[in-house]
Amino acid sequence: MGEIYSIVNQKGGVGKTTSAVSMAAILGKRGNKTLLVDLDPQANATSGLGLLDHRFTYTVYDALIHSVEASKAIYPTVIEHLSILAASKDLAGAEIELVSEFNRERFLERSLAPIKDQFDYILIDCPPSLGLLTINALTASDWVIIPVQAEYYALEGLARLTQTIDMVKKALNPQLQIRGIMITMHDKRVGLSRQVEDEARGYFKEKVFQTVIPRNVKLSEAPSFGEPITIYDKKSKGAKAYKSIVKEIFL
Amino acid sequence: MGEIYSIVNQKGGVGKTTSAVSMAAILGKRGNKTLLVDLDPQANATSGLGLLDHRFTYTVYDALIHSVEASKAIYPTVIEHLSILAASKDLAGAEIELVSEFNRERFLERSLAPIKDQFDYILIDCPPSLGLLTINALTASDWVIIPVQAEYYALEGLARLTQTIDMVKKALNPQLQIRGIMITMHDKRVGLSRQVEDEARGYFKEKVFQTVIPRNVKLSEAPSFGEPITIYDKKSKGAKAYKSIVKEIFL
Ligand SMILES: Nc1ncnc2c1ncn2[C@@H]1O[C@H](COP(=O)(O)OP(=O)(O)OP(=O)(O)O)[C@@H](O)[C@H]1O
Ligand SMILES: Nc1ncnc2c1ncn2[C@@H]1O[C@H](COP(=O)(O)OP(=O)(O)OP(=O)(O)O)[C@@H](O)[C@H]1O
Ligand SMILES: [Mg+2]
Ligand SMILES: [Mg+2]
Repeated sequence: MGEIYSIVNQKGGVGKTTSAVSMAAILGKRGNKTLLVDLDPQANATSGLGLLDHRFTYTVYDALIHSVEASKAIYPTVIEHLSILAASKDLAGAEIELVSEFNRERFLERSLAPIKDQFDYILIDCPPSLGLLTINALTASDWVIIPVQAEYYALEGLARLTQTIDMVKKALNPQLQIRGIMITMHDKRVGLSRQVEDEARGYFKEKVFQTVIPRNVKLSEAPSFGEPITIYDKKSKGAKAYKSIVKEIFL
Repeated sequence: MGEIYSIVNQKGGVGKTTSAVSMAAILGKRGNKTLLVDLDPQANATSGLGLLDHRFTYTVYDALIHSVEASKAIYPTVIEHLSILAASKDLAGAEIELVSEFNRERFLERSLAPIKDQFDYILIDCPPSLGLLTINALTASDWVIIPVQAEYYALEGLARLTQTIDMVKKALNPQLQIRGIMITMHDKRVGLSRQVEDEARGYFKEKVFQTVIPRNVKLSEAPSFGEPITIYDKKSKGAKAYKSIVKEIFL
């Protein structure tokens, strides 16, 4: 019950939000009770599910900083079994506010604990950094999924990311494990894409998922309609790839 | 002398580093004494100029946190008049270390002050966040350049970014101004690209540069060779677009 997955990579624009929203929508649609936690002050996962201009009474910021029960900041989405712990802009202040608190790494873990067993899966969309919000996500999680864009810069940060995961595992959360590496925005026609995939498989071996997410313009169009890819265009290459990777990751 | 430009957008993967490295290389090549400051713990600008495995005695972290003279952390690059204030991974700790310091927003300004007049232009590549490193960059700068990827999520964060710039202007740096908005990774064949461009021009009017940077695979290949686009493929669409935008921005 309630397995928690963090979607993490400090490199920006690698497909963390797109992966979190797409996978959460597929899990919800197949009947798994799923919670998507938007832990990014950009609140892209919240708007990717069509809740951009929603007037939230409470958000994940209140659950983290003002000890409001997380259940009060959880909202239904357009997908039956999918709920979201929504983000808003004030989350940007949370990192600085957490710095001087005791147990500053465990605020999210504490706020998810009372609700964890109401869900089959909890996915956490993280901001592009290894700051306290991402550390909170890693401390609260069972698994980590690492999206890697099929581009050069995306490979460079992986050593630092895996080091940070090891540090969290040793100091804060012994059961944390890397579930796998997901290659995103892969373009068969581009040599660099194939090269990055080969290097990732060479280095991380079977930890790299078999399914590769292709670059697919439908995936970048979907958020402008506030819809996950499974609603916007369920027959697209992007939707098919995410369905296949969900089968690989979530048994 | 020594005009300082910050390249800022908290949205990840919008082309901040690619723009900073490309523009700095073009300025250097045309004879302007140029300094590129890598203020991102990912150190992508440093590796984009071929200095990834370089053993730096000092980096921008030492200049910020240990008051080492910035000139000691400045290194030459493959381009004659271009130098880099290099970054390393330890910069990741700087944000937390700065939080409890007095005048925590002015550390970069203070470290650039003694060297500012040795250059015609100083460009600062920022991380994908609005935390203390980016605030330090804005406080030290005369101008801000905002790369916006021609995708939906990239438009959403602009209101928060311009609010933050206004706040820095009022509280910390009255002469700070937005130099302009640069549309990046634009693909003429994709409707979403045209839509994002139209919305950006509708909202920001003449602040959006005329030159649009197209999506061009050569730009994503260049960093894997540690070369700026002007060396990797100076006849590419990407190189031509950056040359044209440099003429628009830097008189
Ligand atoms: N497979 C894909 N094909 C085409 N476009 C994609 C794909 N995946 C994501 N995108 C688009 O690329 C951009 C970056 O993706 P996304 O915002 O999901 O990345 P992110 O890692 O969450 O970014 P950030 O670091 O800012 O949080 C978005 O505009 C998104 O719509
Ligand atoms: N015009 C372009 N055409 C094609 N690819 C591009 C273009 N501009 C940048 N890229 C590629 O897109 C990716 C993101 O660009 P870049 O790393 O410069 O963005 P960034 O805003 O600096 O990211 P971060 O938020 O992580 O600092 C990189 O792999 C880069 O090589
Ligand atoms: Mg995101
Ligand atoms: Mg960058």
